[in-house]
Amino acid sequence: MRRVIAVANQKGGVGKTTTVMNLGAALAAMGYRVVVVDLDSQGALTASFGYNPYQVNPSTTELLLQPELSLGNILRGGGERLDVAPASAELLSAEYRLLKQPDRTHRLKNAISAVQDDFDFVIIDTPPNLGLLTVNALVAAGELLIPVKTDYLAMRGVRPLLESVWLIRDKINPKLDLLGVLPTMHPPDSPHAAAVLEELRSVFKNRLFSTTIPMDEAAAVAPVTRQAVIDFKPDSLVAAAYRRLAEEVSDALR
Amino acid sequence: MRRVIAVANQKGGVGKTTTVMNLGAALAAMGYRVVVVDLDSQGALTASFGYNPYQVNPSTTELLLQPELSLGNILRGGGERLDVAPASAELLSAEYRLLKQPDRTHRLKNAISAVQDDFDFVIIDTPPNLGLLTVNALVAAGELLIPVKTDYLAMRGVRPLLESVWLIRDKINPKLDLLGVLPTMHPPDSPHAAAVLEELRSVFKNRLFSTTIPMDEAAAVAPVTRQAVIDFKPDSLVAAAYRRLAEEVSDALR
Ligand SMILES: Nc1ncnc2c1ncn2[C@@H]1O[C@H](COP(=O)(O)OP(=O)(O)OP(=O)(O)O)[C@@H](O)[C@H]1O
Ligand SMILES: Nc1ncnc2c1ncn2[C@@H]1O[C@H](COP(=O)(O)OP(=O)(O)OP(=O)(O)O)[C@@H](O)[C@H]1O
Ligand SMILES: [Mg+2]
Ligand SMILES: [Mg+2]
Repeated sequence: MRRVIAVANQKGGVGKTTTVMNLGAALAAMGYRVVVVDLDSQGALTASFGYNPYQVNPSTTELLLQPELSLGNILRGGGERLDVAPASAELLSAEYRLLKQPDRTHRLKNAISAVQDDFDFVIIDTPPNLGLLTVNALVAAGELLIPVKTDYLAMRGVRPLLESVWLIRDKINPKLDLLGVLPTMHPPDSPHAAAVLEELRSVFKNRLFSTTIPMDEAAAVAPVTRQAVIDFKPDSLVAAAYRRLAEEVSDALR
Repeated sequence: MRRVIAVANQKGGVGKTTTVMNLGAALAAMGYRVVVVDLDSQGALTASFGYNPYQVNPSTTELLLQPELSLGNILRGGGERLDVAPASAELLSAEYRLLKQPDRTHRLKNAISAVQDDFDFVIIDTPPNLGLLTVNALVAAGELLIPVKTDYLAMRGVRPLLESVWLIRDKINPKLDLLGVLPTMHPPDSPHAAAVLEELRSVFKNRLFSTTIPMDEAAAVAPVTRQAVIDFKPDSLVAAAYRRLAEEVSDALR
């Protein structure tokens, strides 16, 4: 299989971290070997697995700044068949230090290539901007998954994101494909959200996942328990949705 | 009065833009003269007033790159006693171009100082990161308002934000004060959210606004209509909450 998936959207709070955590855990539960990579200096993914972004070392900061390190050198346990490449808070200053490096956009890609045969999926969480860290994810990835909360302000950000992505595809990474747009945090009883979902469906057609991730408190509570919601509350609506998403992703990339 | 308020939180999707829009509109409705400033290249605040971040010129991009411009030169109408300093999509590249300038952290402060006497409040929306644009807002401001969605991942970001803020206060802007932490997007029936709110109350004490902004679909729909929610649906729970917030802010700064 050997797929590298970037999960990105410069709009904040749309469920990027939650999707990386739970898609990763659900694919691992299906039997795949998965690595999730945290490229956000806030370290929400790292903290959701119980690691401390203020102490963890080595992290993706060292991975990006020290070309002799490979992804395998920084992995931590995340569950059965699931490993985590944690972020440290210093990742922010790493971004500035990388600006002067000629291979600044390819650091992550090079770090992953050495171990890619050991895993079926590498899934990368990104910060809410299109800076150098997110560009590293888009250069390293073969697939892009875009979570979009079903509301107007989140929807308006997708077109500019895709414009930047096609630029990266034309100039640096011709292999990058849109895996799909994922509706997230969808409230069950909101006419506005339903209208946004319809709009996404008519614009993205078969590029919109058939799975919609519902708004479900269990998703917000799970990180407190250091578990993916598919383990914390397996019978919740959101857990079922992420399991369906994992099926869709595995079928699409077979 | 003449207050400059930065609304900031590097965590994405916590209600920064919604708070700037509605606090601004509610203070204008109370009779104050207000300017809201958009420093996010996504231009959510700009679009919420009906302006197009891909076409608007001059914008905060020109304001930051051309020191001879002052805030007054770029203002657009936003309603009675309410003006908008719109953002353009180029703001992102402006951030890189500013890096080399010696006065890069003070550009906004200098642009505002020329017109500060003409307005009672200047309220600044920031992107979901602590980059140079947000630093400009924190240097220009006398007050900081931090919106925090009442969930675990949003809560964990407040301490690192405050650490960066106190650094800016010590090194660059000794006048910067914490106006308050504002609980936002609070669902009425979630034990988790209620627990987070309690935690915020015990940590921030009188620095937590007594107003809590409820989760209310009207807030997500209002930007589609190019209106603040206090005008779009004045009898909604969220409109009432933002009116109460405006009272609290005006009382605190009298
Ligand atoms: N399906 C859901 N139902 C309810 N809450 C959710 C759901 N998905 C995510 N959340 C909560 O909403 C908040 C935003 O989600 P998350 O942090 O995953 O978004 P993000 O896009 O990674 O944010 P950022 O842009 O800050 O990185 C989190 O507190 C999360 O726990
Ligand atoms: N009280 C509320 N109830 C329901 N929805 C809300 C509320 N406040 C904001 N929203 C919606 O939630 C989303 C996030 O809010 P908003 O865009 O204001 O956050 P932000 O912090 O500015 O995000 P970003 O980090 O991307 O700049 C928006 O779609 C907004 O319409
Ligand atoms: Mg995240
Ligand atoms: Mg915003």
